[in-house]
Amino acid sequence: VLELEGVSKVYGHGEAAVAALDGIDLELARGELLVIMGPSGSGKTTLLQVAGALSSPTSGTVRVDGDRIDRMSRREVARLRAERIGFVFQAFNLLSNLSAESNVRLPTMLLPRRRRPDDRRPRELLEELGVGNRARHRPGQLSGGQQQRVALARALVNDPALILADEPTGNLDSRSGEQVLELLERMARARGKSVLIVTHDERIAGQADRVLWLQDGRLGRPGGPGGA
Amino acid sequence: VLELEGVSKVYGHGEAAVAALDGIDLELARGELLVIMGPSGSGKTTLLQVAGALSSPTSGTVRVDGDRIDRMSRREVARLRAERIGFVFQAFNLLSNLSAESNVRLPTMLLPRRRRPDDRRPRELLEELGVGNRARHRPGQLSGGQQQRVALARALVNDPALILADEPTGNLDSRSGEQVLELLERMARARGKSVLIVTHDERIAGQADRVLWLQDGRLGRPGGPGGA
Ligand SMILES: Nc1ncnc2c1ncn2[C@@H]1O[C@H](COP(=O)(O)OP(=O)(O)OP(=O)(O)O)[C@@H](O)[C@H]1O
Ligand SMILES: Nc1ncnc2c1ncn2[C@@H]1O[C@H](COP(=O)(O)OP(=O)(O)OP(=O)(O)O)[C@@H](O)[C@H]1O
Ligand SMILES: [Mg+2]
Ligand SMILES: [Mg+2]
Repeated sequence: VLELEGVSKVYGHGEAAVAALDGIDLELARGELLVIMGPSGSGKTTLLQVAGALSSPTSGTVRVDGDRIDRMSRREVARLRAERIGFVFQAFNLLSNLSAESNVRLPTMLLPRRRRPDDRRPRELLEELGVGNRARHRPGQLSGGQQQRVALARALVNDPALILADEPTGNLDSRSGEQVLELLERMARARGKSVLIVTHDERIAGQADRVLWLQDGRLGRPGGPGGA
Repeated sequence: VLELEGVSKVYGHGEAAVAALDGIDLELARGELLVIMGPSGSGKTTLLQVAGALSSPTSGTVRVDGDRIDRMSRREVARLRAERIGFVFQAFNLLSNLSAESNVRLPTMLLPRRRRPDDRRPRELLEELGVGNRARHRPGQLSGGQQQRVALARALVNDPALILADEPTGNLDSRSGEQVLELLERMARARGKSVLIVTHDERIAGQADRVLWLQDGRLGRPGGPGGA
């Protein structure tokens, strides 16, 4: 479902250049839950942005369902992101002037009418994540963890095949964090989604099919810094 | 240094009313590190905003160094926040068009010239937090955890007597999280600051002088939901 080959990402040039990703090879199958962990600044967010077609790699290729992203037209990339990828941002990126429910409903407007989910779907997802009673609040009226769960609901509403989640439990207590993880697990096991989570939360690692370690833009086996 | 008495905070009215805080009594002494934990939505951020004079309670009183905040003029409150309180926001609240170093330096401009810290202080704090090599980057060019550490540096730059930190390690791996905690501990033990941390991170609780549990806007002893 997702394939990265020789992916590198360099920010800036000359002396100020930062190699955020350095030769990444990665494959993610249907129904698989992959967790990538690593220190702050190791490239986790960058990896997810490249995987989700939000950012172009400096070199290497990204394929979703076998199609190379760099060979797609702008319009095809937009459709890919609207229909096949669900993205949970580290900073949530909710629209502050819309209610939680409207924020979750927004991506459904990008689908052709016949393919839109049921009108109750946004509400159902919010309830499943324990924030159903905040559906009419705007993000500024929500706690950090409530906003995080609204962002997850929004990522799931179009029933995407590929779910990319950046620190989905960073603002949650153990119990809410478990609920989020159970939902993501169900997406992989029961619904056949491919789920890629980047996180610092070691508890999440315990539930994954596979755990990889990212350090200084390079991918390896867990074992801590310098490790495998 | 900080005293809350009978503090309540209600958002909205009538049916939509949310009691974010409900009768909070709290005292924090010099050199003390207090950690408050609780589920998402329990009122941690609200508690910190009221303690830091960013938000007025619906009832009850807040005192800093014995002075009632509600009896201060706008100007006195502004001085209090600039000179005596350092606040780390859950969402960082950095200015996107300024470099990390400029973001950290900004609060120093609010002090009378003779009381401003050394011109190198912003850089030193960033280095102490492991982000010295990102001093010239803007927030948009920083990882989540790097932004979080810049926000902490900014809260500390005016050497405030009271430090209020909202989830200061939420975006950090264990190692960076430990560094942050060590720094906050030193502020309390070695420098006599009063430090109030709200968090989900149980590792932090281990280092505190005192740990309290917040649930549905009420404060108690840890013991989990319904606990103690
Ligand atoms: N402006 C507002 N209007 C209405 N309700 C609000 C507003 N701000 C916060 N709330 C509600 O008050 C409650 C407490 O919010 P608060 O942000 O203090 O929680 P928190 O403990 O910090 O949560 P988290 O751990 O998720 O950050 C939440 O249920 C939230 O929805
Ligand atoms: N636009 C940019 N320009 C320059 N450097 C950047 C830019 N964006 C990110 N970086 C750098 O690239 C590196 C990787 O950033 P990234 O956000 O992917 O890290 P991360 O693993 O997600 O960190 P965290 O766990 O703190 O969120 C960091 O050192 C960061 O400073
Ligand atoms: Mg990140
Ligand atoms: Mg909060």
